[in-house]
Amino acid sequence: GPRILAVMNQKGGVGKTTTAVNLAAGLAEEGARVLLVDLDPQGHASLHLGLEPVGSEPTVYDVFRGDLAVERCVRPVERTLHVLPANLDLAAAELELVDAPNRETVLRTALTRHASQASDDGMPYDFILFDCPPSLGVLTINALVAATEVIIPLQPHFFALQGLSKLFQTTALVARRLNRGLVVSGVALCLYERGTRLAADVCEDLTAFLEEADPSAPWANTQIFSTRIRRNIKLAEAPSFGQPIFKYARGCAGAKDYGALTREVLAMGAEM
Amino acid sequence: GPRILAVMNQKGGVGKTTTAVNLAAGLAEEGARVLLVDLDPQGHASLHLGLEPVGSEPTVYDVFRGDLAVERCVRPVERTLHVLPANLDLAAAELELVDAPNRETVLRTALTRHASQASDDGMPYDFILFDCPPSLGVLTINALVAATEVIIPLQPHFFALQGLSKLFQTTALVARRLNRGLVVSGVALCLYERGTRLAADVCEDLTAFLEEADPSAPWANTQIFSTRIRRNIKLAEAPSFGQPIFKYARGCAGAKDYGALTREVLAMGAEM
Ligand SMILES: Nc1ncnc2c1ncn2[C@@H]1O[C@H](COP(=O)(O)OP(=O)(O)OP(=O)(O)O)[C@@H](O)[C@H]1O
Ligand SMILES: Nc1ncnc2c1ncn2[C@@H]1O[C@H](COP(=O)(O)OP(=O)(O)OP(=O)(O)O)[C@@H](O)[C@H]1O
Ligand SMILES: [Mg+2]
Ligand SMILES: [Mg+2]
Repeated sequence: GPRILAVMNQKGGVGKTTTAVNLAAGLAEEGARVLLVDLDPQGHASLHLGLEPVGSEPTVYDVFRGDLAVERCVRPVERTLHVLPANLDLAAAELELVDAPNRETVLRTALTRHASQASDDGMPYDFILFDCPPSLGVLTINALVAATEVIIPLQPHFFALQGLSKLFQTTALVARRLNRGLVVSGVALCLYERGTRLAADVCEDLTAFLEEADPSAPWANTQIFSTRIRRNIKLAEAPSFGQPIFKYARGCAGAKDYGALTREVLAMGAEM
Repeated sequence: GPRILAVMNQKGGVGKTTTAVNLAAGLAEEGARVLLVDLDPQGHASLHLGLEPVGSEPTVYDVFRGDLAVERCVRPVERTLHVLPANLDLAAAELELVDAPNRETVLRTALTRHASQASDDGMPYDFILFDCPPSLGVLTINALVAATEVIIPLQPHFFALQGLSKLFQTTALVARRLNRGLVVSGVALCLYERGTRLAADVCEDLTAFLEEADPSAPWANTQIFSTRIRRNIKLAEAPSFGQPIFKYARGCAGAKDYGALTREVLAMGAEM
């Protein structure tokens, strides 16, 4: 089946959306059939690819409500890059799901149905990516339950590891109770300031932290991607044009970095 | 009475803590008596000034519970810079306050009591600053209810203005129902990348946005501080030494910028 990647970190502004969007686009450029699911009521991943669903246009909220099937809500932005968009309506889902008995498995159920249907008459995906909001709430939990792997964008600043413990704790809980086999496949160092002591120190601390992992933990084999995503203003400009970096500024450092990260993610799959 | 500044933005990682800490320290250097209240369960402002309360050490959580008075929980880090620290215990307050009848005014009540007591036998403050968490939840609402002014750190990137509308909406609601006279005194452009088109464009959009304000809105007279806080790795290193920028690297660009911002904030007070 498809590799299903939850791009998550409860810390705000660390590069989740930039990574989810550009990794999805990079994988599509390499020939994979990709679905990007926007799970943030802020809708940044959708906006980043030129989608701003309004009024009665379908969004992932309709999927969470059980009103519409996934294929009714998906929008193609490229032939092999599809987006299941979000807008502020999704904020209501967090409240509505609180009392639902199956609140953590709604997304997985919807995607499973879509997969069984798509193999008959549609396009099954090779990759599904979730752009998670900056929280460990029910939307992120749905992503962890539906995913096969977790990718963690991390800005190598002082507070980065503090959030990581809590993130791992949540991942372990979901893995144990709802999704055996969930692994944290990689940490992507984002907004990387080369040549700084701080980035090097945090990277060292992260390496040590991962080395101490229990062999049965979901992060026992987590790799730190060798590609560092450097700070590059083009990456911050691309969303205002509704384009992935490869369309907006193909030759820039940001495109090179996300291209390299894409190839690392693909190579990982060969070993799985 | 003191000027009470809520440093807030629900967007994560935009410079709230860096601004709250260095503005508080800057004001103390200029001779003001300052209290910095950490309202984030992540406790970053506290850590930034070398405080990591553990076990039974008092924190702002004890104030929210009504168990301890403000003065029992405050820690001096300099003679005229005091901190009311936070740690992860504060996360419980968000849940516990949900059903409390006075849940939005707990902080204001506690600070009012402290002020009336301090003027007899202690140190009344000239400035009280709140470092808000990245959310519009009950902790931030308490800050808005207790504050006289709001300062908004903003990273001039594409999504910055989207969050601002929601922030202003919340501020207007609190002002109308719980805190008449609350104003948004200023927006501080943080993590500013000079010479980039993006920063200039967002700044232009922000200026236009503010000019269209209703004359009765809390942001009718909001100024954009002329000081831009430039990106400077020293500002990201200082928290790992538990020091404000003026102690860690007095001559660096980050210290110059926060010094300049401090003087702008003081000058504002002269006009109030
Ligand atoms: N490598 C980079 N270089 C320059 N700017 C970047 C880079 N990565 C991300 N940005 C910019 O930094 C900001 C935060 O990035 P992004 O939105 O991807 O983070 P996020 O983790 O998804 O945030 P949120 O928690 O709000 O969802 C955005 O304005 C983005 O355009
Ligand atoms: N001008 C700057 N130059 C370089 N690094 C900075 C600057 N301002 C803040 N930082 C760093 O960027 C990160 C985010 O800043 P900060 O913690 O102040 O944001 P925040 O809005 O308080 O985040 P949160 O939403 O998590 O509370 C921190 O690691 C901080 O040290
Ligand atoms: Mg995002
Ligand atoms: Mg903060």
